[in-house]
Amino acid sequence: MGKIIAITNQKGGVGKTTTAINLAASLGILEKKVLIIDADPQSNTTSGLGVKEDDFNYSLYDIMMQGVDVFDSIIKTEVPNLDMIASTIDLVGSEVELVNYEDREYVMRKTISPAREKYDYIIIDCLPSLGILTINSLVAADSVIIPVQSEYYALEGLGKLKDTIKAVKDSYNQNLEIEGILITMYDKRLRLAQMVVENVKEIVTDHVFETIINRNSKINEAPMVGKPVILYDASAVGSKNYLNLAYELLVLNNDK
Amino acid sequence: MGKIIAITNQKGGVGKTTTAINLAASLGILEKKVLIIDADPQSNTTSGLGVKEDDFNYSLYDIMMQGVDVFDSIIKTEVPNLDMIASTIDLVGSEVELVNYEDREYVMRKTISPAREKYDYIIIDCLPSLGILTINSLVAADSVIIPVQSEYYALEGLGKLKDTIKAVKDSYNQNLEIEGILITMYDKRLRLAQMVVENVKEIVTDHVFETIINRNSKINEAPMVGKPVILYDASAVGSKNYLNLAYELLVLNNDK
Ligand SMILES: Nc1ncnc2c1ncn2[C@@H]1O[C@H](COP(=O)(O)OP(=O)(O)OP(=O)(O)O)[C@@H](O)[C@H]1O
Ligand SMILES: Nc1ncnc2c1ncn2[C@@H]1O[C@H](COP(=O)(O)OP(=O)(O)OP(=O)(O)O)[C@@H](O)[C@H]1O
Ligand SMILES: [Mg+2]
Ligand SMILES: [Mg+2]
Repeated sequence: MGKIIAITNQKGGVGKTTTAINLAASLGILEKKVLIIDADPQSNTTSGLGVKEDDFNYSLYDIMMQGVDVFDSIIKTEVPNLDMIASTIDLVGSEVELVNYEDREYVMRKTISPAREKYDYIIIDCLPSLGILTINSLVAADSVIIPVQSEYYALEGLGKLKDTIKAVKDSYNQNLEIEGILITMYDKRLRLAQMVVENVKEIVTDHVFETIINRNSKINEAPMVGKPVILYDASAVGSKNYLNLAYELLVLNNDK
Repeated sequence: MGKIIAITNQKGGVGKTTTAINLAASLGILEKKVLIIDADPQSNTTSGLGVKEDDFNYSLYDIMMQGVDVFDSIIKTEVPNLDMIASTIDLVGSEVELVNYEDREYVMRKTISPAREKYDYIIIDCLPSLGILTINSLVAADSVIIPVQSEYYALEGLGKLKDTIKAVKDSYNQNLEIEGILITMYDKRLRLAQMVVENVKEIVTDHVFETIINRNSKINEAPMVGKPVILYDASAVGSKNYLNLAYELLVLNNDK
């Protein structure tokens, strides 16, 4: 039974997609069977892994809203052991359509759960919002990884995100846990960033990953060629960081 | 009659809030009467200008959904000539409530337009989405400024944003124009960033502001003390960049 982990933070640009792609790819390289789901209508996970709209017949919108079977929508990626469910701009429409649905919070969970049988880890990349689609991802997930830049707005929003996670846990998904807070785009030359990293364990009560993801130009360039950073430049700091994160996650889950 | 400008891009973390706050503050310093509206439930504009929930009675949610008069909701900020309409997390609820509203796209426009009489510029900070709240901001606006980081995902999303702007213009707001594309967080050491800036005029057909906003740690630190960068450190590169942007905007609008 695969574990479903949502990568979420309503703050924009904190490294959700970058973490989803590079953590999933690292787990794949460590011989785990992984499915990545792009639950953001911007479809950055889809394009960041080099997948174009012609490469797939069905997207997450079709699975959630049009009754298409999850197994008919899974596509292979270039990364060993990593499959994907892509997204398109149609997903924007689901936020409006879901409003009048019976059990609107459970639609993603009901439609993707059958895939648990085939994968060790299912990673969901969320959009920067606390709306219905993100709620659906939190209801479908067993746990949440929260990427946070070491910057003011990213920290400020953590309280609201934790309130939302608690509300989802109390009303829809008793099992939901916070897997951990992940510091991303760390630049040790910035005074503010150093201050955050030194104090983060006091600011947040949840588990903070030991692995810190450094700001690294190779991470930024890799999506241009549709590859995770480990396939773009395995010697890059970013590749080592995300591989360490994958190890740390496996240890946390007694899955080494 | 004041001009309403929406700062929008569905890509997260590209500098929408930073641009809204610092452009509005620079226009205020140049003796223009400015109102900034926080149309993002994360309320980063509100906190970035040092405003706490106890400082105001009504927010944008109250104006749009509860019939509160726009003039009863306007609060002063520390910045000369700059007033604000704040937001709270309640705004998340408006995305669901608006779905079943008659003329749901026009609610913001109808409720905030009376404020045009009192201000030279009204700046709207949008959330990272193409959903109903962003559509409301585009329908209320005369023009749009699109902040773009010189990075892959930010450029990739431009096409979808322009499609949405065109759809809003055709169906709800014939006057809507693109004021310009603004390059933000520019780091001249990054190869990718240099490439983007050199080619951006070929990639986009719209007006691209001459002013480029550099990555600058003072811009990043200023929100911590609830000030625009020009009041935090007037000698910072970021302060000069945003002041230049304000001048450029005034020249574009024959308003020097
Ligand atoms: N460690 C890093 N070093 C350098 N650049 C990074 C790093 N992590 C992410 N980036 C870049 O920062 C930008 C934002 O990251 P990303 O798109 O992954 O964030 P996001 O949270 O998914 O954004 P959104 O809220 O729009 O979904 C991207 O251009 C990405 O390439
Ligand atoms: N020119 C800059 N130099 C350095 N840091 C910057 C700059 N512009 C913005 N930032 C920082 O980058 C982060 C993202 O910027 P900001 O929050 O303004 O983006 P946004 O588009 O409003 O994000 P969201 O999509 O969540 O609304 C913030 O922490 C901000 O302080
Ligand atoms: Mg993303
Ligand atoms: Mg913002």
